[in-house]
Amino acid sequence: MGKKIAIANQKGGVGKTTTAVNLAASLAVAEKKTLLVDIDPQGNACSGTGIDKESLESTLYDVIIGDTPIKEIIKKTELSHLDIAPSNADLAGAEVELVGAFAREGKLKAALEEISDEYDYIVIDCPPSLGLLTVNSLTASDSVLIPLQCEFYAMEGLSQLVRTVDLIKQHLNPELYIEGILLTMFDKRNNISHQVAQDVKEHFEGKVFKAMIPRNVKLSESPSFGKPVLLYDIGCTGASSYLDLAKEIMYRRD
Amino acid sequence: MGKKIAIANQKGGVGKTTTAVNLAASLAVAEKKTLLVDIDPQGNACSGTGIDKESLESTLYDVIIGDTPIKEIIKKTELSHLDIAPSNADLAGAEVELVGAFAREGKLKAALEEISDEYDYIVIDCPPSLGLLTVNSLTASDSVLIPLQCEFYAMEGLSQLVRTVDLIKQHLNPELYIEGILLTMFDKRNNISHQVAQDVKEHFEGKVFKAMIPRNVKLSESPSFGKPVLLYDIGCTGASSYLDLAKEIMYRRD
Ligand SMILES: Nc1ncnc2c1ncn2[C@@H]1O[C@H](COP(=O)(O)OP(=O)(O)OP(=O)(O)O)[C@@H](O)[C@H]1O
Ligand SMILES: Nc1ncnc2c1ncn2[C@@H]1O[C@H](COP(=O)(O)OP(=O)(O)OP(=O)(O)O)[C@@H](O)[C@H]1O
Ligand SMILES: [Mg+2]
Ligand SMILES: [Mg+2]
Repeated sequence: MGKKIAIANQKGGVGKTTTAVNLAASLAVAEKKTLLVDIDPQGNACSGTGIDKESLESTLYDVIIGDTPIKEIIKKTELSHLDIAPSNADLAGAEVELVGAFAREGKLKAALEEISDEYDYIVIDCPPSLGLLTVNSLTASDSVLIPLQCEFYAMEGLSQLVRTVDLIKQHLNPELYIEGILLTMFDKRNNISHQVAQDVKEHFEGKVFKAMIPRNVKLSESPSFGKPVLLYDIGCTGASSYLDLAKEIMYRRD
Repeated sequence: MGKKIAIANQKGGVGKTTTAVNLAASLAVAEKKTLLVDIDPQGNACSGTGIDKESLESTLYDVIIGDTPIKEIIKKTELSHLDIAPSNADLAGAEVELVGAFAREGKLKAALEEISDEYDYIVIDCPPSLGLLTVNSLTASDSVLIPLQCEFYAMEGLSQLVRTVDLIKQHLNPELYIEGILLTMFDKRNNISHQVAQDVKEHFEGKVFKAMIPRNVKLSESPSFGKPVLLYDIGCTGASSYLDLAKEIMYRRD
């Protein structure tokens, strides 16, 4: 059974997609068979791995709302051990369509059961909300990784997210736990970065990853080339910090 | 009749709240009576203007889902010409509750009609999605201001947003137009910033504001003091660029 990790935070722009793409790529270069699931209608994880969203015949929309088996939508990427289950703007309608559906929170979980033995890790990139797409992801996952941008507004949403994870654990997925909180876009020149890092380590003792992602321009350039950062510039701090994160997660399992 | 401007973009973290708070504050110091409407369940615009979200008796949730008149939830801020209609996490349930409601897209428009003569400007801070809360805001507004972070992923979502604005214009609000595209977090040291700025000016000729918001640490520090940036550090480039934006919008009107 592959380990399923949801990358979630309702605050926007905190580095969910950057984390999902680069963690999945780092696990893949460590020869772990990895599936990246893009359940965000923006489809940024697709473009970050070089998939052309406009040319897709079927997407996660067809799996969640229709009855397409997830196997049929999975695409290969440039990395041999990394596959992706893609999305595009079609998925935007899914949240409203799911509201009246039967067992609406469990659609993704059911879809992933068919293929989870074929992967060591399944990484799910969530949209910036706590709606039904994120609820589906938390219901389908073993754990949730919370990227936290080192900014004031990002700190505000953390307790709401932790409350939502507890609710999902009580009613939909008793096994769910917090894999960890990942500090992102840390800028050692800014006071705010140091304040947020200190606050989080105090309030969530033991839950914060040792790996910390610095603000690094290569991380924002690599998606424009359709590549995870380790294929764009393996020597930069952005690439090494995500490799460190992957190691930390793999060591926990073995 | 006050001019109503929605600040919208489904991409997360592009500077919607920072723009809503600082544009509203800049209009208020120019002695324009301004209402800031926070329709994002994260309630960041509240904390950015010093409002304590946890102590609120009623919020925009009670206006949209219940029948509370918006007048009853409006709070004063530190600036004499700036009021705010606040939100907190209660609003998160509104999207699902609205799905089956009668005239669900027009709830905010109806609520604002009662008070729009009392203000010169009404600025609406939207959540990072194209769901019913953002649709309500676009239906209630005269125009939409699109903050665009100078990053690759942010460019991707722009055409989807413009399509949504067109749909709203066709079916719900024929008067709606694009007030402009505002470049945010522009970093002159990064190639990506220059590339995005050039691309947008080519594709959306005449729609891009002359005012451009630079990446400026004061803009990310001021919310932690509950103040718009012009009350935190009036001399910084963050403050002057939002004052420029307010002037550009006011001159169009007069
Ligand atoms: N460590 C970093 N250093 C520099 N830029 C970064 C870093 N992490 C992410 N970025 C950039 O910041 C922006 C926001 O990151 P990203 O899109 O991954 O966040 P997100 O949480 O997935 O956003 P959304 O809420 O819209 O899904 C992107 O343009 C990305 O390229
Ligand atoms: N020009 C700027 N320079 C530096 N930091 C900025 C700037 N604009 C915004 N920020 C910071 O970047 C982060 C994202 O901005 P903000 O929260 O306003 O975006 P948003 O679009 O409202 O996000 P969401 O999608 O979650 O609603 C915030 O922490 C904010 O303080
Ligand atoms: Mg994302
Ligand atoms: Mg915001």
